[in-house]
Amino acid sequence: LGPIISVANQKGGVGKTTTSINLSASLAAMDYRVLLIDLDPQGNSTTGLGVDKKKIHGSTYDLLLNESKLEEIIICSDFEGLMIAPANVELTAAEIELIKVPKREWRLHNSFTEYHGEPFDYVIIDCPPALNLLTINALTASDRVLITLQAEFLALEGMSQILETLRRIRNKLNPQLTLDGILLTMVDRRNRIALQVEQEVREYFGAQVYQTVIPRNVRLAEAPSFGVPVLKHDVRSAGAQAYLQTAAEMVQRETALQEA
Amino acid sequence: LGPIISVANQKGGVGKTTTSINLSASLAAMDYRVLLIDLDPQGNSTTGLGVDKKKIHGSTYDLLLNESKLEEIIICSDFEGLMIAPANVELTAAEIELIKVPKREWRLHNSFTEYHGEPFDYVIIDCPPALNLLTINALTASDRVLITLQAEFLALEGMSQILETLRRIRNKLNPQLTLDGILLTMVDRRNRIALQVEQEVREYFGAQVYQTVIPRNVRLAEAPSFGVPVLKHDVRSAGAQAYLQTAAEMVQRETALQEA
Ligand SMILES: Nc1ncnc2c1ncn2[C@@H]1O[C@H](COP(=O)(O)OP(=O)(O)OP(=O)(O)O)[C@@H](O)[C@H]1O
Ligand SMILES: Nc1ncnc2c1ncn2[C@@H]1O[C@H](COP(=O)(O)OP(=O)(O)OP(=O)(O)O)[C@@H](O)[C@H]1O
Ligand SMILES: [Mg+2]
Ligand SMILES: [Mg+2]
Repeated sequence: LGPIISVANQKGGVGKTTTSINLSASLAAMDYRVLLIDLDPQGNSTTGLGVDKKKIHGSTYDLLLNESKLEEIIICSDFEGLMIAPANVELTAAEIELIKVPKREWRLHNSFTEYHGEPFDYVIIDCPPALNLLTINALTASDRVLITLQAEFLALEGMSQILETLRRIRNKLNPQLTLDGILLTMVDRRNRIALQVEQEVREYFGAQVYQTVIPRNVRLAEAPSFGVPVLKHDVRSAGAQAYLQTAAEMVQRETALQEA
Repeated sequence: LGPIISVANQKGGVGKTTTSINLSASLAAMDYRVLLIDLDPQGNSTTGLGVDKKKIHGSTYDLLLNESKLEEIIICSDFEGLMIAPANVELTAAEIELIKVPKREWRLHNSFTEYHGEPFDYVIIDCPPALNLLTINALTASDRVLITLQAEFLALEGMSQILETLRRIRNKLNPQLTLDGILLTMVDRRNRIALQVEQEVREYFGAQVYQTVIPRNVRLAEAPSFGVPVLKHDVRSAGAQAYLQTAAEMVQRETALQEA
């Protein structure tokens, strides 16, 4: 399995699912083989890729609690090169049921180490809006974390909490976990707050902030209702172009790191 | 204590905090005494009312886990008639710590029944974006639930989960819990999806949907950065007027119910 990247932020509605789906599809469009893991009980990544939650024979709940193998639950999406480990509402119960399980933070990590299916160049994990055992499982299993940050005051306020959680995970559970970067989402440059947030974030976090910014773009909100990534819904849209650029920047940041 | 109303939806970023703060302030502006309970570890309602989370001497965490009394943690906001039970990041640990506690779903309910402080006409509870033990505590302690629904496809998808949870809470924990209503938020009527969602919701839920709709309005996103409700930030704005109207409609719906 290639680099495992969690898309996380406990603040709700900041573009985690939209980024997980469209970044994954953009990487697949660049001919990488990508696996998207839906770890949110809402199952928005699953629906957003057109998968019927009632027809799946296995889900990420089974991975964490029923000893299912990753190769048993992975299914194809309609988008070439992109596979998904789907989620459904059963995952809501996982939080309480995991408490009693030994090594409960390592369940997802272990399912990756025991994986013997086809290789993937990238694994992207869509996290729920909480710093709970599901998100902790994702962070413990990941190489990198991508934080999606909505350009709003309340979202900026939550940054200290997610960064504190990363510090704790790195100390106790996963020393090689690094920050992949911070991606600004739903940015409407006509809005004073958005400009202010972008400026503050770039001053404070510097090169950790992606140059690419995702604009507020109605095509991104429409695409999930058709069950397709925005690349299929409207590839010329500002939203689609921004995610293609984000994927290219992610790959370029990796190469720059390796050469450093 | 007057009617206890939870503002809930497991979908993130759908206006729960914005509604909790501005509905509470609007009811206070109508000369009702209002208590706002922040039950989200992000503490956005606490910050949105200008309270410094580091300076509070008690929080809703202490209510659920340290046997503190409600009257010990309630503090004044700058807005006349509006008090708040603040939250801080300690609440993140409450989920896991509550599991071992007997009658863990009843902690908030019990703190309301043991309350002997000044009377309130309304209690509003701001819930986190999850169907976890914090939200279950809120629903078990409530008379009514207000569901804020963002006019977007992914948010509509999540309605079945929250309605299923309400059914279960009503059966097992709180038989008198009723749906106060569904409030459409962040509605941009120029956007095709928003019109479609509004039409579908009104067809399906009928009179349970508030006539008042909250428009997307930048003043609502600005107000928390000044630590005040939008009524104080810009009372003439479309956002402020919509929440004043929502408060009036809530009171009117109550009166209509009582006469029925
Ligand atoms: N750049 C954008 N422009 C316009 N709409 C967007 C954009 N990004 C996301 N959206 C819409 O905003 C809403 C929230 O986005 P999304 O569901 O991806 O956030 P999330 O962080 O995954 O939410 P949750 O915390 O509930 O998991 C969705 O309805 C989505 O379609
Ligand atoms: N009607 C509106 N117009 C414009 N911006 C809004 C509106 N309502 C909320 N917002 C902004 O959208 C963001 C999400 O709203 P809010 O934080 O109230 O949602 P929430 O459901 O409480 O989120 P969470 O799930 O993280 O608790 C915030 O930045 C808020 O300021
Ligand atoms: Mg999501
Ligand atoms: Mg909130």
